[in-house]
Amino acid sequence: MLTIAVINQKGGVGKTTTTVNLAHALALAKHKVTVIDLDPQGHLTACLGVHEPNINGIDNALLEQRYPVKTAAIAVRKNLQLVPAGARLGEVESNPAMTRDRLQTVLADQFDDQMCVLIDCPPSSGLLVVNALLVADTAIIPVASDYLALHGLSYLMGTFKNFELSLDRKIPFWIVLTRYQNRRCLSQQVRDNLLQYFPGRVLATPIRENVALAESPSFGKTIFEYRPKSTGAKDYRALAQDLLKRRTL
Amino acid sequence: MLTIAVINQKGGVGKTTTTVNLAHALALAKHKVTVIDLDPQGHLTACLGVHEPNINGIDNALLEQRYPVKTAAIAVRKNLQLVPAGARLGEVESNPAMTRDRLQTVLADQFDDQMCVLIDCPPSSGLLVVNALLVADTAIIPVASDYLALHGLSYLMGTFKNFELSLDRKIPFWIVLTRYQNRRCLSQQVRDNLLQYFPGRVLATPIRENVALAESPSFGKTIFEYRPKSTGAKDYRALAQDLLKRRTL
Ligand SMILES: Nc1ncnc2c1ncn2[C@@H]1O[C@H](COP(=O)(O)OP(=O)(O)OP(=O)(O)O)[C@@H](O)[C@H]1O
Ligand SMILES: Nc1ncnc2c1ncn2[C@@H]1O[C@H](COP(=O)(O)OP(=O)(O)OP(=O)(O)O)[C@@H](O)[C@H]1O
Ligand SMILES: [Mg+2]
Ligand SMILES: [Mg+2]
Repeated sequence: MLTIAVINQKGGVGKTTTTVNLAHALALAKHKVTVIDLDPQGHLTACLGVHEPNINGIDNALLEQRYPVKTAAIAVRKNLQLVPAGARLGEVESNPAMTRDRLQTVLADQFDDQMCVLIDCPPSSGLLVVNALLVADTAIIPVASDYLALHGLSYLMGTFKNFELSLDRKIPFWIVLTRYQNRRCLSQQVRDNLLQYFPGRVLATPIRENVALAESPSFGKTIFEYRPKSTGAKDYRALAQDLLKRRTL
Repeated sequence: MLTIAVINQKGGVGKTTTTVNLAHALALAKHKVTVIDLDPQGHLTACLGVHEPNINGIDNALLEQRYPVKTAAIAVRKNLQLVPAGARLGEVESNPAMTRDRLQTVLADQFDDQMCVLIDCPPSSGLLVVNALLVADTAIIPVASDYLALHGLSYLMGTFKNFELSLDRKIPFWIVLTRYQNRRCLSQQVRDNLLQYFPGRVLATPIRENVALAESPSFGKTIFEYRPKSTGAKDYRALAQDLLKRRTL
């Protein structure tokens, strides 16, 4: 079982889009996958078509002492289950009883039957994200093909360094290039920059800009259900294979 | 003097892009403007070409008792000054001495000679954002032309409601449509949706998707310096007039 935190404090780089579509691609390839919505906005939950306002989620497991997280897991697709954000996730970070290893305790041995657990993180460096980093075996860092996303990466690497010092272990990570446009030289500059600074860590398939990826959440469908022949579906299917086979640029 | 918080906990919707280019458009129209970078990533600071790593910023004014914020203000363009984020802004939210009205105290009467102060907020709902809402006369909410940005708006309205209850006053706001693509029906759906739910609050000029807006930050230039004839420059110039003349869709 591999726990993966999908993380980047830079906003709008494709964390949620990558979590939902990569998870479904792995599930379609017959792997058992659980996704956890750790963003109080609950966008991963909405992307999978779950809209009940007061649904139980990871919030209860983090806030209550004896709430088994599996109770909140919902089978949303074949081989794919979701632990929603829940309505109270926004209260967790300011809760005085919240610690940095709370998620680690909550998840311990709960999903051992799964091939992997993907955690969609909010765009911040607060306590929720610290919890995700502590429990993750590896991180996936989506980087949009623009300058500010690249600039934000140096801030994230600083967070990683602080973390590795206090944990006394390295956090392995993969980078996924998102919103890539072949015709834009900015996209190529960002790709070249990533290859220079992070050799061997950029997964092979850049995710191309594709309006179907922006439309599919409004139907509560993954890209494979909404537009199975789109470039978005092709790219996320290939990305799933990159992850399984460790194919990098 | 008008204090405006540029805010949306949804990431990547164009908060920083709007703050830097709207501010410069107002400055070019001969108004005195101050921008404050309240995002620990320091993207507004980078967009204006300020790259010194240990520069003094709003972090010192928030963390130290007697540090006048004006000391940290830098004249970056004619009629435009910047208060950078500073290297320690990431420490502010977890500082036990930090209160929700700290920024209000720090800014009190400091920029009365300015026509307006624009505050670029991070993509969160934490203490920094609460501080910005408490000191702001009005908010500008950039909404990218996609479903998840629209979905995130209901979460933000919830934050506003909680705030208005505890403050016992309304927070006036304008919405700015960003990353608009005429050919995408998703863009038109988002616009129609906003007009239906927020009549009279959507500023007249949608900001069109324009690669020059994504490129200009890498040169530390505003859109008016990088590509003055681009659609991005036209749109932000028009948006500045919308704000001054309260022109809505
Ligand atoms: N490859 C792509 N092509 C087109 N649109 C995309 C692509 N990837 C993401 N998007 C759109 O960009 C917006 C931002 O993506 P998303 O919400 O997944 O980012 P995020 O990093 O999770 O954001 P946040 O920081 O708010 O959590 C979404 O509306 C999404 O639909
Ligand atoms: N109209 C536009 N056309 C093209 N690119 C744009 C436009 N507006 C913003 N961008 C690009 O989209 C990315 C996100 O914009 P920006 O960083 O301003 O959003 P933000 O809301 O400030 O993000 P964060 O939530 O991380 O603070 C940036 O790389 C920016 O260059
Ligand atoms: Mg997200
Ligand atoms: Mg920003």
